[in-house]
Amino acid sequence: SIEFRDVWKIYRGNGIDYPALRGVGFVVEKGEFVALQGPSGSGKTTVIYLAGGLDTPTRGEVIVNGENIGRLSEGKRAKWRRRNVGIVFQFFHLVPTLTVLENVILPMELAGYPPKEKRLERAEELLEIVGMKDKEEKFPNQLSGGEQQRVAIARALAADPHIILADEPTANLDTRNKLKIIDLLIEANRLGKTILYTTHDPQLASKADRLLKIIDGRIVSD
Amino acid sequence: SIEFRDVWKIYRGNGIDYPALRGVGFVVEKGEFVALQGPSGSGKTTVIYLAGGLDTPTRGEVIVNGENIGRLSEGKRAKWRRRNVGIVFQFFHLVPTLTVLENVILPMELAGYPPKEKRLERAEELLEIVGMKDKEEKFPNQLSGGEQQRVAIARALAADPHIILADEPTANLDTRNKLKIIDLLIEANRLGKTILYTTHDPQLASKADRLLKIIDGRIVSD
Ligand SMILES: Nc1ncnc2c1ncn2[C@@H]1O[C@H](COP(=O)(O)OP(=O)(O)OP(=O)(O)O)[C@@H](O)[C@H]1O
Ligand SMILES: Nc1ncnc2c1ncn2[C@@H]1O[C@H](COP(=O)(O)OP(=O)(O)OP(=O)(O)O)[C@@H](O)[C@H]1O
Ligand SMILES: [Mg+2]
Ligand SMILES: [Mg+2]
Repeated sequence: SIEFRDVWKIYRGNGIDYPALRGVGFVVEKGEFVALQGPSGSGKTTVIYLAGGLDTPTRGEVIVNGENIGRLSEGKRAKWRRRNVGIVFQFFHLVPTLTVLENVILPMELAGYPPKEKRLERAEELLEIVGMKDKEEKFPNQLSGGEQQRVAIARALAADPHIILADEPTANLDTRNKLKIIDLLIEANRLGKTILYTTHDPQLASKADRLLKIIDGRIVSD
Repeated sequence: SIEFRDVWKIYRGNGIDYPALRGVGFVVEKGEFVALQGPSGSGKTTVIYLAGGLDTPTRGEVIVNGENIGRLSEGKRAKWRRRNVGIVFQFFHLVPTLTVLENVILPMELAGYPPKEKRLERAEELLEIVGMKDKEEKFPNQLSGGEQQRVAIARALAADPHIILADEPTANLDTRNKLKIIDLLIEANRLGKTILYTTHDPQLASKADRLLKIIDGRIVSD
């Protein structure tokens, strides 16, 4: 499960403090499929970053599968992340010096799962599902926006994590590719994965078990 | 007007040639509002890059307002671009070391238009329209995805160019912000601007005078 307890995130920049999250509280139960919706700038990416241990709250607690990850050191959070979480970043963040195939294999090497001899096959299978197997030898700078997004989704699923955090996973996709990704997420959830995703797309939002709405850093409905 | 005549674009990478555009031909007349739609990886961003003189065709001609821009040198194309074109990139490409306000003023300084004493006022006005005036002192890395996109749109309109090229201008926006941007583009077109934009969003596509469909680097319907 993913639990936020009165979480504040205050960004300090140019001498002013900007509260991106102001007392956010919610629980996503194990195996739930939950959408997080809200206007541009409302705090969705910040929630994803905190839930994935990529950043820590200024105040409050982020507790994932019973572990208070906001309290862990940077190194421990990175280790925790490798074994527990797959993240689809809003702007992909593929490793520029690795090919598409290598980008999808990397999480498996870091997690030590699945066993070595199965990794190539799993990476090929995921790339096939997202329609990117024919471009597996390309580098990220040789891909279109939507192609990078699809590789990022395959990568997030690679090490078969318990939790999937996806930040606008279909924003750069045409309808056909979008439906493929929606089906993939639904299937992963059916297999028991806990999924928290943000989206501005009503079609994707409608697939969720529950909709969390966020405005100006506060959850307004649940 | 924007005219593509039998345009091929072949990317050479890792020893293989990849034809992103295969004989693309179309004309967007002066003052038209045209959408370019197609699957992920079909060549839309490549068309935008060539129409904006950011890259040159491998074969064929790109003629904008009577000028064969594919034949110009890199320096001449940059100069031509400053005075004629505003571009909204798919992934924004804001200047990281400039504030929001400075990013919007920069195109006016490069174009030498409008006159110096009017630039601040125009930048503030555009940022107000896209709902970003309260964040004008922030840097791009302190903004959310949708906020960066809105700044990128204000920047593309800043020097009042004749031609606006927009690559998925609403992909990272919630419905309310999306409608603001759609209205802004429609208004710019009403004032006589030629607009070519790509989108996966049916609502935005429906506003166009004409829909160009591209699949695997070829225009399939016009
Ligand atoms: N530098 C490059 N080297 C090799 N291939 C490239 C390069 N840049 C783009 N491509 C390929 O050219 C094709 C067209 O890319 P383009 O970015 O124009 O697609 P797009 O229609 O904008 O897609 P999307 O909707 O995903 O943004 C893609 O299949 C991509 O893999
Ligand atoms: N490093 C930072 N410094 C200052 N403010 C920041 C920083 N990062 C984000 N913010 C602010 O925090 C707020 C929340 O940002 P966040 O990226 O979480 O929004 P979002 O809901 O994901 O928006 P979008 O739908 O546009 O992607 C925004 O108003 C943004 O300006
Ligand atoms: Mg975001
Ligand atoms: Mg593109």
